[in-house]
This record gives sequence, C-alpha cells and structure tokens, in this order.
Amino acid sequence: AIRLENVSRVYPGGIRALDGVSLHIEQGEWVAVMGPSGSGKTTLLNLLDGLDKPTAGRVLVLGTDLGRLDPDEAATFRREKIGLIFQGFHFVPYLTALENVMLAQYYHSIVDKKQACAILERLGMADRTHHLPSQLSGGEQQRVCIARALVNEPQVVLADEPTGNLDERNEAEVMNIFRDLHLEGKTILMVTHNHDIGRRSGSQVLLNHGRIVRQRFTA
Amino acid sequence: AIRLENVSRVYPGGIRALDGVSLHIEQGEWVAVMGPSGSGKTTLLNLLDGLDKPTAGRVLVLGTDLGRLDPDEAATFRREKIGLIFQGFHFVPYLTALENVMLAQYYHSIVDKKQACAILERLGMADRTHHLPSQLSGGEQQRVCIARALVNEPQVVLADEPTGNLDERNEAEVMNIFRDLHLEGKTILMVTHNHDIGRRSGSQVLLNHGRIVRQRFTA
Ligand SMILES: Nc1ncnc2c1ncn2[C@@H]1O[C@H](COP(=O)(O)OP(=O)(O)OP(=O)(O)O)[C@@H](O)[C@H]1O
Ligand SMILES: Nc1ncnc2c1ncn2[C@@H]1O[C@H](COP(=O)(O)OP(=O)(O)OP(=O)(O)O)[C@@H](O)[C@H]1O
Ligand SMILES: [Mg+2]
Ligand SMILES: [Mg+2]
Repeated sequence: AIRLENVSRVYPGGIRALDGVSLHIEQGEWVAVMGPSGSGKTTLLNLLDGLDKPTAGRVLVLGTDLGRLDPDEAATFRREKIGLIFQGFHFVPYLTALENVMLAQYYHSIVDKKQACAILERLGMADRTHHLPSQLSGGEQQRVCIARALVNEPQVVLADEPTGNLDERNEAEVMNIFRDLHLEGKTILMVTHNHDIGRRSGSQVLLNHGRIVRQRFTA
Repeated sequence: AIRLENVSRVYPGGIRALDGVSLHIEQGEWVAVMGPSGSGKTTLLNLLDGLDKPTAGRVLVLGTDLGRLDPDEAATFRREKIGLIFQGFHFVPYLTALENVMLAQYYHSIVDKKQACAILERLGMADRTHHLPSQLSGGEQQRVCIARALVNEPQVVLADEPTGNLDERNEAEVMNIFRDLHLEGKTILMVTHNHDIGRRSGSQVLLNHGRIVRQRFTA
C-alpha cells in the first residue's frame, strides 16, 4: 500500500531530512516509525500525504505515484484515501471543532454531520464541538485532530505522535480506535516516541539522520 | 513561593476550568501537576504566569498578588521572575529560534546573545538557531520553547508538558536541566501526563474537573 523508492528530501541549505529511504508497507500493516527528534519522521509522513514532494526518488501510495498528480488530483486523493493526524494540529482557528472535522468531508449533508459528531463523541469531545481551537485544552485539540483525520474512513492512516498530549485514559481509547482500524484492514503508519505505543504495532521502522537504520518485527 | 487562595476560573458559557482551588508551594519545591485532559492544568499555569486572571480568589507568586499589577508591571514581573514553557509553543513565526529565545531578554547585548546560544546548545539546538519555527521539527520547537523560558534564569519555572514531543535522549537531557534548576533552589511546577516524569518531582498535585483531588508526596 505504501512504497518509497530511494526517496530523499533535502531542504534549502543542504539539510538532508530524508536520505535515500526505501520502504515497502503492505496493505493492512500497522507500522510504528520511531527515532530521535529531527530524524525525519514528520518529513516522511508529509511525503506520504502528498503535502510535500521528494527531492529524489518516488512515493507510491495505493499504487499511485504521488509525484505524477497535479494539485487538484493530489487534493482529491488525499481527502479520499489518506488521513493524516498532524503533530502540530494545523486547525483553522476561526472554525469550531466540529467545523474543522467537517472540512475533511466532501459534502456537508445531515449524514456527514452525524458521522463527524459520532467520531468526536467516541473521543470524548461531545460537549466541546462548538468550541474554537483556542477554547480547547491541548489534549482536546489533539483529539479533534484525530477525528478530522479519521472521519472519512481513509484506507491509509498516517499518525504523527497521536497521543503526545493525552492522559492515560484518552491514550487507551485512541489505541482502541487504532486497533479497530487495523482489524478493518486499514494501513497504519504511526510516528511515536513512546515505546509502549510502538510495541502495539506489528513492526517498527527506526529512523536516524534521515535514514532507516533498522526494521524489526514485534508481532 | 506560589499561593492560590480559593481560585476559580469560569469561562463564558459556564465552564468551570478551575473551581475553588487552594494551593501552597514553598520556594525550592518541585511539584508535578497531573490529571486528565481538560482538568484545568494549563489554566492553572496561565493564572500563575499572570497571562490570565481568576474569576474569583487570589494568585500570589513570590509574595506578589498578580491581580494588583497593571499590565506593564505584570509584563515586567513575568519576564524577570517566571519562565513558562507553553504546551502550544506560541512562537513568533517570522523570527528565528535564536530571536524567539532572545525575545525573553531585556537587552540584546553580546552577553545576552551568548547566554541564549548557550542554552540552545545545551538542548542540542546549536545548528538550528537560524531556522524559523516552521523549519524545525516538533521536538526541536519544544526545545526552543524550553530555552526561551529558562534563558533569564527565572525564580519560578512553569512547565506545561515539557517533554511531550521529545525522544528519550532529549527527555533525559531536559530532566537533567530541571534537576539542576531544582538544586539551584528554583521553584518548579511541571504539568505532565507521564508518570515517570511525575515521580521525579518531590510531590504531586492531581486535578480533576478543575479541582484538586489529591496531593501526595513521593520524595
Ligand atoms: N476560552 C475557553 N472557553 C471555554 N472553555 C475553555 C476555554 N479554554 C479552555 N476551556 C476549557 O477549559 C477546560 C480546561 O482546559 P485546560 O487547557 O486547563 O486543560 P488541561 O488540563 O491543560 O488539559 P490537557 O491535558 O488536554 O492539556 C477544558 O475542558 C477546555 O475545553
Ligand atoms: N523547512 C525546513 N528547512 C530546513 N530544515 C528543515 C525544514 N523543516 C524541517 N527541517 C529539518 O529537518 C529535520 C527533520 O525534521 P522532521 O520534522 O522530519 O523531524 P522529526 O523526526 O519529525 O522530529 P520530532 O521527533 O522532533 O518531531 C529537522 O532537523 C529539521 O530541523
Ligand atoms: Mg515530528
Ligand atoms: Mg493543557
């Protein structure tokens, strides 16, 4: 479902955020991506979401070469197939929690609104749907971010530190959601610094200085 | 060093983010504040920093009633005495990492610049000082946030989830810095969801629904 072929991402100034990375992830796998701060994890996820383009190499998601899509096609592909939980949230500050989640949906029918409310409710956010992001706690913001990424039931879930701001109980609930997604056959790539969370996945990829240094299987 | 006397913070709409909280922390104590998402931890820190005012009760820091300071006095007090590591970072997006840290300093002498560079270097950020926040990874941003809060060597350190985005090695280095601050007699109030981190402090305060439900000592 996910394939990187000798992918590099070099920033102006010469920083090699990713350096010749090759990776193949089958449909339905749950993979944890780990590594030190600055090792290229967020960069990797942004390339898989089509938000960023590699400096070299190819990025294929569900058989599609993201580099060959024009901006409209990329936006449609991203919305239909991929859910990205951003490390930095990236909300629209003047829209409510519910509106931010519904931004991910194509139409805004009654059914869509119900779906958006349902996932917010599952994440314990039912009584905060009309708050602006600035009126939410850090962990509440993170949960809205998760809801937005998952509301369309994407085939590929990219999660960038999805539990960094969460307490134990919310973290456990988020892990239950991921376990359900896994049982439904979704492909999950989860960046985390938390070794316990990392161990829940079927396998782990370790990055360091923009390179994959280790791939191991824990299932 | 820190005293809250029956403090409440009610938001428009009636949400009681803090509800009749009384707390006394001695100079030189290291206290962990823990509790579920939405329990009022960030609200508590914002009141102690003078960024927010209580709806009821008094907030005293180093003997000063923050509610009696005018905006200029509050800004000066905050800059000289308190270092707040924000959960949400709050950088100036068009200033570099170094400039964001130096914003916390009064003058911008050569000595000040050296101090800013020194703390960034201690946090492993020496080769990222001229990056904008958008050109930094999540963990790099968090470390700049820590540098900004500590560069003035404040008497009172308020840390809101200071290691949420950090890998093990960086987390350990940040904990070393806090241990040194503690040995220097600084007062530390640290919000964290991480029980291991919470245990490093001398005592723990547990919040739930805006109230203190438990205070216990672990030293
Ligand atoms: N401006 C606001 N208007 C209304 N409610 C608010 C506002 N700001 C925060 N809240 C609410 O106040 C409560 C406490 O928020 P706070 O940020 O203090 O929680 P927290 O304990 O830091 O949580 P977390 O662990 O998720 O960071 C939350 O339920 C939040 O929704
Ligand atoms: N626009 C940019 N220009 C220059 N360098 C950048 C830019 N964006 C990111 N970087 C650098 O690329 C490196 C990789 O960043 P990335 O965000 O992928 O790291 P990460 O593994 O997600 O780290 P963390 O665990 O701290 O979130 C970092 O060292 C960062 O400073
Ligand atoms: Mg990252
Ligand atoms: Mg908070």
